[in-house]
Amino acid sequence: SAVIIAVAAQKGGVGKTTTAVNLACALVKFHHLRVLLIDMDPQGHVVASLREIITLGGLPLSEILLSEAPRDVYEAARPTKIEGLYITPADKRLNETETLLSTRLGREHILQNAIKGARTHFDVILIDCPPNLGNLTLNALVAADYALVPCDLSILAFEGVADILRTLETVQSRLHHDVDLLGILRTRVDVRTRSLNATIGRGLEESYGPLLFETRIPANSALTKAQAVGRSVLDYQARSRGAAAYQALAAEVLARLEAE
Amino acid sequence: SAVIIAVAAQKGGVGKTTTAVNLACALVKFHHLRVLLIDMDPQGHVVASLREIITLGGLPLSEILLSEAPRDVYEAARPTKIEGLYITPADKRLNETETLLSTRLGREHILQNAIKGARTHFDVILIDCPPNLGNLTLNALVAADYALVPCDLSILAFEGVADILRTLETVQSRLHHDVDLLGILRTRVDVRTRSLNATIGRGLEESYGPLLFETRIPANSALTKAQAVGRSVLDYQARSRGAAAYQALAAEVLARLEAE
Ligand SMILES: Nc1ncnc2c1ncn2[C@@H]1O[C@H](COP(=O)(O)OP(=O)(O)OP(=O)(O)O)[C@@H](O)[C@H]1O
Ligand SMILES: Nc1ncnc2c1ncn2[C@@H]1O[C@H](COP(=O)(O)OP(=O)(O)OP(=O)(O)O)[C@@H](O)[C@H]1O
Ligand SMILES: [Mg+2]
Ligand SMILES: [Mg+2]
Repeated sequence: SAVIIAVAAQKGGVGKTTTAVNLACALVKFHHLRVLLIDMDPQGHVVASLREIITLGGLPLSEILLSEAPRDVYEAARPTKIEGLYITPADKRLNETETLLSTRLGREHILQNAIKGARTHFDVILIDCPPNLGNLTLNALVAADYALVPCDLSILAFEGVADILRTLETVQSRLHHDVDLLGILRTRVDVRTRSLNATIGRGLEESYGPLLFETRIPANSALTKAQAVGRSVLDYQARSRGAAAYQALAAEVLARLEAE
Repeated sequence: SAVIIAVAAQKGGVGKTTTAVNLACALVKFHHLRVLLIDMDPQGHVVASLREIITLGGLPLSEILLSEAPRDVYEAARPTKIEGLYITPADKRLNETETLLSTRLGREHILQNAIKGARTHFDVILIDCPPNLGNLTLNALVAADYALVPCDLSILAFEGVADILRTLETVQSRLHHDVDLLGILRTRVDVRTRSLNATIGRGLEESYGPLLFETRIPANSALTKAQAVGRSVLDYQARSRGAAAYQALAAEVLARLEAE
């Protein structure tokens, strides 16, 4: 039965998609796991980031989430050129889905109930979330066993971490769903911005200490270039610092899961 | 009667808030205009970015938007330490407001009808939007005379520009509201990522040519540092490249408005 990890953060542009995509690819490439990458962001950036290796078609995710009859996200999973990596793409109707779910009974549990089949086919399921704490993100958190929270070294991203941790607590206490924080991931770390790194970095350590992953993702143009050509950085520029960092993150994620 | 500019882009982290904040401050500082900065992002990043100069309190924006009786955003405008600069802060209930507005008659026109009073008190009104094209952003676009669209030199931001331009067309054709594109602003331009700048930069020029502002905002740590201390960069580090760029943008914005 797959472990399910939601990659979530309220702040825009902190590297949720970059992390979901490259962590998934690292788990497949270096650990030979079967991984499903679900895109819960209506903007469809997972497919855009991996457009070189995915073939589209098949059932739209929105149809599965809005269906009254029981469906499973596995029905929308697409194979990719990477053996073991599958993607459930976002589709344009996910925007409406965010709104349409608001009036539905148990609106936060829709994905949770549509993921049971997929669990049996994969080792890890990663869910990329949009930059807000709306219905789609809530569904991801309620479907997930863990949340992985990327955070760049900016005051706004730092302050956003508290919001998502509060949301995790509410999911646990009010919806009685046991989703834990797998860790907070420092991203886009630029060696040139020493004072900022020091201030926000220290703030993160003081507030969250052991919750922080040891692995930090450096600012590395290989990551943006890989996204521009539609491939994972592990494919496109395997010897880059970005590739090395996501390889290290994959190992650290598995170690943390092992310890749980 | 104030000119109203919505600062909007679907992509997260492209510099909407940084632009709304520093453009507002440049218009006040160098052109002595009366400027109102409205925060339509539930995350309240405008106040976070200027927390050093704002005094909170007063009516919450959500109350004005959800009120059945006619209200005006001017009732929620707060003075700042900068003479001529006022801020209507976001509040926590804006998240609910996004949802609650969905069922309301004429849900895209709420802000438009609540901004008429404010128009008479200011020269320019800037509206910071969340990273999506939901009800809050739609309200900003329908209240606005112009949209200013920041875009960093990444494939996802570039592809997002087409979406917002399509949304502007729909607002014009379906809602019969005349909101024009003031321009597309290249942001976070890093001299070190030459090939990316070239590719995406060329893509922007080929697709949008004259719609692009001449001014490009460079990647400059002064902008992040200013945000971290809660002041505008024009205050905090007036001689930085970031400050110079937003000063140039203010002049270019006024020139374009003049030409209209
Ligand atoms: N470590 C890094 N080094 C360099 N560029 C990066 C890094 N991480 C992310 N980026 C770039 O920053 C931009 C934002 O990253 P990404 O889209 O993954 O963030 P996000 O949190 O998913 O954004 P959104 O909130 O819009 O979903 C992208 O252009 C991406 O290529
Ligand atoms: N030109 C720049 N140089 C350096 N840092 C910048 C620049 N523009 C923005 N930033 C930083 O990048 C991050 C994202 O910027 P900002 O929050 O303004 O974007 P946004 O589009 O408003 O994001 P969101 O989608 O979350 O609302 C912030 O930490 C900001 O300080
Ligand atoms: Mg994303
Ligand atoms: Mg913002």
